[in-house]
Amino acid sequence: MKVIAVANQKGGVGKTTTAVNLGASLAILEKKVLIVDMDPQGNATSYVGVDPEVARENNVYRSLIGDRPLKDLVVKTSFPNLSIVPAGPDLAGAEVELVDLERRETRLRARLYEFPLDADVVFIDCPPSLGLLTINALSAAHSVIVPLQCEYLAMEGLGRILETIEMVRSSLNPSLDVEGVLLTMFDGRNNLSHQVEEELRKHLGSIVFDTVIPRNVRISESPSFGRPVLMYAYSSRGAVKYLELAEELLEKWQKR
Amino acid sequence: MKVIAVANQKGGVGKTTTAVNLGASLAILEKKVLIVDMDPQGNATSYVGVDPEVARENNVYRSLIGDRPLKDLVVKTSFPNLSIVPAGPDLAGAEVELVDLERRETRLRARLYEFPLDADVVFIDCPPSLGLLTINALSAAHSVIVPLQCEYLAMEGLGRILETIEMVRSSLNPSLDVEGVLLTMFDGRNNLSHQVEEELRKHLGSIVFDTVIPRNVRISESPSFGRPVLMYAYSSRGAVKYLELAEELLEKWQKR
Ligand SMILES: Nc1ncnc2c1ncn2[C@@H]1O[C@H](COP(=O)(O)OP(=O)(O)OP(=O)(O)O)[C@@H](O)[C@H]1O
Ligand SMILES: Nc1ncnc2c1ncn2[C@@H]1O[C@H](COP(=O)(O)OP(=O)(O)OP(=O)(O)O)[C@@H](O)[C@H]1O
Ligand SMILES: [Mg+2]
Ligand SMILES: [Mg+2]
Repeated sequence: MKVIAVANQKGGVGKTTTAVNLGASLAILEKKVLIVDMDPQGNATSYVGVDPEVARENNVYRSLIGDRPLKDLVVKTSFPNLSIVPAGPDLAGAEVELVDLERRETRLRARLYEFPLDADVVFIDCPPSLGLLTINALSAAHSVIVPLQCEYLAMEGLGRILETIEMVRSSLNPSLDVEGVLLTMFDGRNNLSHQVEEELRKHLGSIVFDTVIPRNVRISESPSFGRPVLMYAYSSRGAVKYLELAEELLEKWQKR
Repeated sequence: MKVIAVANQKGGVGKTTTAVNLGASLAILEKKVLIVDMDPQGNATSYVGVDPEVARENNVYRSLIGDRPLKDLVVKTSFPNLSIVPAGPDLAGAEVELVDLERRETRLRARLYEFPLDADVVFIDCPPSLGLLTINALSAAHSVIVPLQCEYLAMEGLGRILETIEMVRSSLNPSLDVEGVLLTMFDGRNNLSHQVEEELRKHLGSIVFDTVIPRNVRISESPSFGRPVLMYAYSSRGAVKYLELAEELLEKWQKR
C-alpha cells in the first residue's frame, strides 16, 4: 500500500481536484484507491458523491480523535475501485482539539497502519494550511504530491511547503519523499503559465511531473455532478491529462 | 474608522486580491486605507511590495502575541494612502500559540482600538481557514466581505462562512454585519459562472454586490510586480471593476 499526501498551504491550487481525479484514473487502471479527506471543507467527500448523512456517521474524525478503526469508516463510491474515508462536520474542531492530545502529530499514521486496508494506493486530501491536520497527513505518508497553480502568488508559497516536508522528514517521518510537483490550471494562452513552468523546471528539475494539467472547464463542472471528470467527460482534455499523470506515476513506480 | 474582514475558508477565491485591490481603489478615491495581513502565507504583504526584511521586524504577530501596539507596526507602501501591517514568519505558529492564551479570540480587536490609527478603512486579509486567526479578524471587524469564486466547490463552503459570521455575531461581536458577497473570477464564456451568479442573487438578494470581478490575466500578473493592478494596468477590466466596487461601497456608506 502506497500512501500519498496531496498538500499545499496555498488555497485553491487543485489539491482536491488532484486527489479525486488522479485517484479515479488509477482506479480505472485497476488499482484499488482509497481517498482520506482530511479537509474540514469536505470537498473531496462531496466531489465523489458521498451523502452528507453517511459522512456524518462515517468520517475520519471518528478515528483520528475518536476510537474507531479507519477500516470501519471506508465508504464505497459509485466509481469502481475508488472508496473514501469522508470528512465530517466535527473535523473543523479537530485542529484545536489535537493540540492537547498525546501523539498529536502521528495519530493518523497509527490508524492507517493499524489494520490492513483493502487499497493499493491511498491519497490524503489536505486543507490549505500547515496545521496539525496536514502534519498528520505528512507523518502518515510515504510521499507528497504538491499541486501548484501556474500563478505568481502560488509560486511564493512553494518554498514553505517544501520546507515543511523537510521538517517532517527529519523529525517525524524519515522515509517521506516528494512524489512530485504538479502544475495545474495551466493556460497555454497566457505568458505567466509558461514563465512559471520554465522557472520551475529550471530550479526543481525532475521532481516536476512531465504531465501538466490544463485549465479545463469540464474539470470545474464535474464536482457539481458528484463524479470525477473521467466519469463526467472522459474525452475532455482534463480527464485525458489526469489519466496521463496516472500512467506517468505507474511507470515511475515500476522502474524502482 | 471602518474595519472590514475579507474572509472565506475556501482557498484561492480572491481574498488577498480583493483586500489589496479594493484597498488601493479606495486609496485612489482619497480614503486612507490600512491592510492588516493575518495570513501566515503573507501574500498581501508581498503583493504591495513590502521587503521581507521589513516584515520580519514589523508584523502583526508582534502585536497579536507580542506586546507592541499595532500603530508602531504600520508600514507605508509605494501606493499613496495605502499602508499595511505585514504578516511575518512567526504568524504560522500563532494559530497554535493562541489556543492557550487569555482572550484568545479578541486580541486583535483590543489592539486595533487601543490607539488611534491614521486610517479611514481597514481591510483584514484572512487565511483560508476558520481558525483563531480568522476568528480574531471577525471579532475585530464591523463587517465582512466574502469573496466567492464562480465555481461549484466554492459555493459549497458559503454556508459555513455565513454560519461562522453568525456565530461570532451572537457570541463575540454583536455589531458584525455582512458587507457583501463578491463574485470573483467570473468568466462570461462559461455557463458555470452564469449559473452561480443567478443562483446566488436568487438566494441571497441584495447582499451580493452589483459589481462582479471578471477573470482577468492582468490581475494575476500584478503581484509579481509588487503592485496593485491599478498601478500595473490601470485600464484593464480587472482594475476598472475593483474601482467600480470601491464606488459601490462608498455610495452604500453615504446612503446610511
Ligand atoms: N485544471 C483545472 N481546470 C479548471 N478548474 C479547475 C482545475 N483544477 C481545479 N479547478 C477548479 O478550481 C477550484 C480550486 O480547485 P480545488 O478546490 O481542487 O483546489 P484546492 O487546492 O483543493 O482548494 P482548497 O485550498 O480550498 O482545498 C475548484 O473550483 C476546481 O473545480
Ligand atoms: N479576477 C481574477 N482574475 C484572474 N486571476 C485572479 C483573479 N483574482 C485572483 N486571481 C488569482 O487567483 C489566485 C488566487 O487569488 P488569491 O490568492 O487572491 O485568493 P485567496 O483567497 O487570497 O487565496 P488563499 O486562500 O490562498 O489565501 C492568485 O494567483 C490570484 O492572482
Ligand atoms: Mg481542497
Ligand atoms: Mg490569500
